[in-house]
Amino acid sequence: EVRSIAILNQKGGSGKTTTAVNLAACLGENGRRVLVMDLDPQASATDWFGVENPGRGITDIFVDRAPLLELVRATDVLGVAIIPASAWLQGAEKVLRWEPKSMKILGHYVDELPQHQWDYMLVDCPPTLGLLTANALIAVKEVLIPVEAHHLALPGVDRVIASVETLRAHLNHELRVSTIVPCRVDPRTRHARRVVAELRSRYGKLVSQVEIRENVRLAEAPAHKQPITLFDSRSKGAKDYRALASEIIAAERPL
Amino acid sequence: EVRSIAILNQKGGSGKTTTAVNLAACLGENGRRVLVMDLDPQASATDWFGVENPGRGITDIFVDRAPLLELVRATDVLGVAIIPASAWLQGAEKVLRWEPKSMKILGHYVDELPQHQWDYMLVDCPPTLGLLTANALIAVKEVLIPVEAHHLALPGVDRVIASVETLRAHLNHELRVSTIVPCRVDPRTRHARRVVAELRSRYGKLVSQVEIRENVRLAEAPAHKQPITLFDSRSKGAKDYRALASEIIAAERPL
Ligand SMILES: Nc1ncnc2c1ncn2[C@@H]1O[C@H](COP(=O)(O)OP(=O)(O)OP(=O)(O)O)[C@@H](O)[C@H]1O
Ligand SMILES: Nc1ncnc2c1ncn2[C@@H]1O[C@H](COP(=O)(O)OP(=O)(O)OP(=O)(O)O)[C@@H](O)[C@H]1O
Ligand SMILES: [Mg+2]
Ligand SMILES: [Mg+2]
Repeated sequence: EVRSIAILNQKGGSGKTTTAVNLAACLGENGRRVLVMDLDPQASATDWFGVENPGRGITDIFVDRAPLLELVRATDVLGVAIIPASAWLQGAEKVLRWEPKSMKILGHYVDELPQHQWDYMLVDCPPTLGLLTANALIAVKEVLIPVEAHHLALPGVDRVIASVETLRAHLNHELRVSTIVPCRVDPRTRHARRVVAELRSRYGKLVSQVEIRENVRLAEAPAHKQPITLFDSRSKGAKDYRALASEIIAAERPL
Repeated sequence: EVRSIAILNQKGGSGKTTTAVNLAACLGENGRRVLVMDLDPQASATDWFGVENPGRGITDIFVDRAPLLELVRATDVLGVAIIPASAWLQGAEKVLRWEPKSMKILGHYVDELPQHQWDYMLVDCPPTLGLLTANALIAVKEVLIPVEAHHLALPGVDRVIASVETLRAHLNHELRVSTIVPCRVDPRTRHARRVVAELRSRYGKLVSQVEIRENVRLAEAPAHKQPITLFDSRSKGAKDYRALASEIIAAERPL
């Protein structure tokens, strides 16, 4: 069965896309087959994988009802495929109305995907708690919350957890937050260490052991259209995301 | 007449809130009276100014049609007042429909504000190009776009400019992008310098002379509920935002 994880935080710049792309690559290095679903009209993950001409990408399932399988694109990254996003997604949020059936569209299509083709599905969400994000939360079973190690990022975590809880109660009983990942941790600053300590004290075991350190190589990698594992395999960024992938794999349920 | 500026970028974590709060404080130091309007359901600017119990804040104009003046709160910061946001704003985006009249609500209320009470109105926007942001763009005359000095931030600038142009053409002929501000510039990295050079080559005079450098004091200030001018007046963050304020004041039209 596919392990489906939404990467979610309405706080902007928390490291969602950087985590989606690099965690996917590290899981792929470990022999896992990963489907990345880009649900953000900004299409940062799509650009990062160098997808040319995504057309309307995943917008098609909201507008034309195309099957997801037809939208899957290969990438140059071992084990990783992508369902691209595009700016057209912005329009999907405008035409859909806020009602349960609009929130369940993605879930229907995800349920029709062949279960044996991928081990992981990672959904990169936009920085909102809007309709696209709601669709992600109904389509997946787990939520990974990346959190920038800064004070302004702290209140948003409770808000995500509350949204997850609301959706779990009413529309997706299997949904749970599985990991909170401290990101962009600048180990030289007391501020970052304090924020991470605050996360650990507040959320306990939900917080990953691994912390993703601030590393400019992670910011440079997108310009080269490569995940960190290919762009700079020895960087701190690569080490940290590999360690995160190991931690996530260790949480896989035995068959 | 109030100089009204929307601080906008749908790319998350580009420095919108950090710019709204600290630019307001620096303008206030210069004897300008500044009204900050927090239009983000995350209410980061509201929290930063230490506003207790904002209630529904600015949501009231979308839902109950309360006059803006009744929502204004004083702050401890010289020259600065705030119209707070709250998580209720999330609900406003759900109930409003995407049509011109829903996009003009904020503008009507802003037009009714007393013109002599403030010199500047800065609107802190959420990381979206949704209904709240559209309301901001119809209510103001200028747009300031903060841009993080990283590759992933680059495509978003064109998207903001295109949205501004669409709104200018159809719904607000006075609207224009007045400044693009490079933010979180880490001067030690070539990457940041390259991204800033790319911004200058692409957008020319729209890009501010001043670049806001990465400075952990700016990330710490919100925890102390103080703008950088009060939290650490000698920091690079304070110097850079003061320089930005001077540049913005220099662009004021003579009476
Ligand atoms: N560990 C890191 N070290 C250095 N830079 C990083 C790191 N993680 C992310 N970044 C950079 O920080 C910025 C924000 O990261 P990213 O775009 O992944 O966040 P996001 O949550 O997806 O943003 P959005 O809310 O806009 O979707 C990007 O410019 C990215 O390159
Ligand atoms: N020049 C800077 N130096 C250090 N940290 C900064 C700087 N500017 C912003 N930050 C930090 O970067 C993060 C993102 O900044 P900020 O919240 O202002 O961006 P934003 O565009 O308002 O985000 P959102 O899209 O969520 O509204 C915050 O944690 C903030 O404290
Ligand atoms: Mg992203
Ligand atoms: Mg903000």
